[in-house]
Amino acid sequence: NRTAAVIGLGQFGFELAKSLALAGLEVIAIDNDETKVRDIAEFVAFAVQTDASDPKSMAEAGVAEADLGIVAIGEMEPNILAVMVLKELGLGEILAKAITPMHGQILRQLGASKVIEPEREIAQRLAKQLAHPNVLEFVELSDEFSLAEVPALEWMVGKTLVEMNLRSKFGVSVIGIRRHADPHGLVLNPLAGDKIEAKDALVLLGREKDITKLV
Amino acid sequence: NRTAAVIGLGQFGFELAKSLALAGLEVIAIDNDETKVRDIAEFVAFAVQTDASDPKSMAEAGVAEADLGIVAIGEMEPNILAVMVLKELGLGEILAKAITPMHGQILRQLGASKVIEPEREIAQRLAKQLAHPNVLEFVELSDEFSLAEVPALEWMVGKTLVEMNLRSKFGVSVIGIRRHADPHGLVLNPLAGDKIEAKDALVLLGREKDITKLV
Ligand SMILES: Nc1ncnc2c1ncn2[C@@H]1O[C@H](COP(=O)(O)OP(=O)(O)OP(=O)(O)O)[C@@H](O)[C@H]1O
Ligand SMILES: Nc1ncnc2c1ncn2[C@@H]1O[C@H](COP(=O)(O)OP(=O)(O)OP(=O)(O)O)[C@@H](O)[C@H]1O
Repeated sequence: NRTAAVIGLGQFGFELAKSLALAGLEVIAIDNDETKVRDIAEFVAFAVQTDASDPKSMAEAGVAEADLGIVAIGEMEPNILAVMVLKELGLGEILAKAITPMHGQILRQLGASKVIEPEREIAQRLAKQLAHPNVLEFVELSDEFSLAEVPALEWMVGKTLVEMNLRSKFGVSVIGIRRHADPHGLVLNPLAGDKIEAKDALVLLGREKDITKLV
Repeated sequence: NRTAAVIGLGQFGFELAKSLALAGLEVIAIDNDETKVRDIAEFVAFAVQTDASDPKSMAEAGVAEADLGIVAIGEMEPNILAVMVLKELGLGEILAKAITPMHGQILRQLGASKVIEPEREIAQRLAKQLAHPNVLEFVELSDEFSLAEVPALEWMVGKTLVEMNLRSKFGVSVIGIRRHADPHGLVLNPLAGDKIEAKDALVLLGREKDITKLV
C-alpha cells in the first residue's frame, strides 16, 4: 500500500489528500494551520500540524516513510523549501504545484518529477470543451487523438454503423454508443450492424479536426 | 464565430481567455487591474479595464454581445455580483468559478449553467493518476468507463490481440496500440491479428476495476 505525503491543505491539497485516501493510499496530510489539520483528520491516516520547511519536524511526522510527496503550498518560498525538505528526506517521487511558469522551472531543476498548474490545466480543458459546443464531452488523449461524445445527428438516426462508415468518410471511429433507452449504459465496441436510434449519443475517437468536421 | 466574455484574469481566467482565443472564439477579456488587461491584450480581440460589478461599464465594454460569459474572479462578493451583471446583460450561458461548495450552490441558484472548481477537479484527476502508477495515462470517461494507456506487460509481448482476448478475460477493450517504433503514432482500432511488440503501449477502454485487475 503506497504512502503519500500531501503538504499544504488549500483547496487543491485538501481535495488531493481526501481523494488519495479514498483511492486506497495511506495519506500523511501536513499543514501549519491547525484548523486545516483538524478538518482533514477524519479522511486520512495521519494529519500533522507542522512547518513543512523544517526537516526535523517533517521527519518526526513520518514523512520520510512516504513513497511520494505532493507539495500543494500556494506561496513560492515555503513551497520551494518544502520540496527541498522532501528531497532531503529521500522521497522517491516529488510533485509540486507551481504558482508561475518560472516557479515551475525552478521546481523541475530542483528535482520535482512533475509540476502541476491546476488553474491553467483546467482553463485549457474548459476552453476545448467550450470550443466544441455540440460535443457533450471532449477529452484530449494526446496531441493527436481526442475522444468526444456527441449526440446522434439527424442523418445518423436509423442507420447502422457500417452504413454510416464514419471511419472512411471522416477518419473517426465509433468506440461506444450511449443508448437513450439506457442512460447509464455505454455499449462499448459496438458492432457494424448496430443501428443508431434518436437521442443516442456516439463516443468517437479520432483527431480533433476530424471530429469537428463531423459535428 | 462565438463571442466569450472572460471576467477576471487570474491564473485561471488569463489562461482561459488565451486558450479560447486560440480555439477561434472572439474573446472580450475583463479585469479591473490595468496590468492584467495590458498583459492579455495581445492575445484577445478586446481587453477592457472595468469593474465587473458595474452593469453600465460592462455594457459599454461590449459584454452584452457575448454568447457566453465566464466569471473567473477569486473573491466571492465581486464574483457573485459579476454573475448577476452577466444575467442582467442577457448572456445565454454563464459559467463561474466557485470558491467553496456553498458558493457553488449560490451560483447555481442564481443561474450559472456550470460551476467550476479548478483546484478540486485537478486534485481528483491527479489522485486517479497517482492511484494507478502502472498506467501512463488515465482518463475517466464517465462514472463507469475509463481509458488507460498501459505499457505492454511481459506476457503480452509476441501475442496477437485475439490470442490475448482481453475482452472475455478482463472485460477490457484494446482501442489503440502505441507502437514503440513510432512514438507519435497511435494505431486506432487495431485488428485481431495485430501483434504486440516489446515496449508498445496499449490504449484500453473499460471499467476502472477491470483495467486495474489487468495491470
Ligand atoms: N511552511 C508551511 N508549512 C506547512 N503548510 C504551509 C506552509 N506555508 C503554507 N502552508 C499551507 O499551505 C496551504 C495552501 O497554501 P495557500 O492557501 O497559500 O495556497 P493556494 O494556492 O491559495 O491554495 P489552493 O488554491 O489550493 O486553495 C495553506 O493551508 C497553508 O496553511
Ligand atoms: N470587481 C472586479 N471587476 C473586475 N475584475 C475583478 C474584480 N474583482 C477582482 N477582479 C479580478 O479578478 C482576478 C482574479 O481574482 P483573484 O486573483 O482573487 O482570483 P484567484 O482565485 O486567486 O485567481 P486564480 O486562482 O485564477 O489565479 C484578479 O485579476 C482581479 O483583479
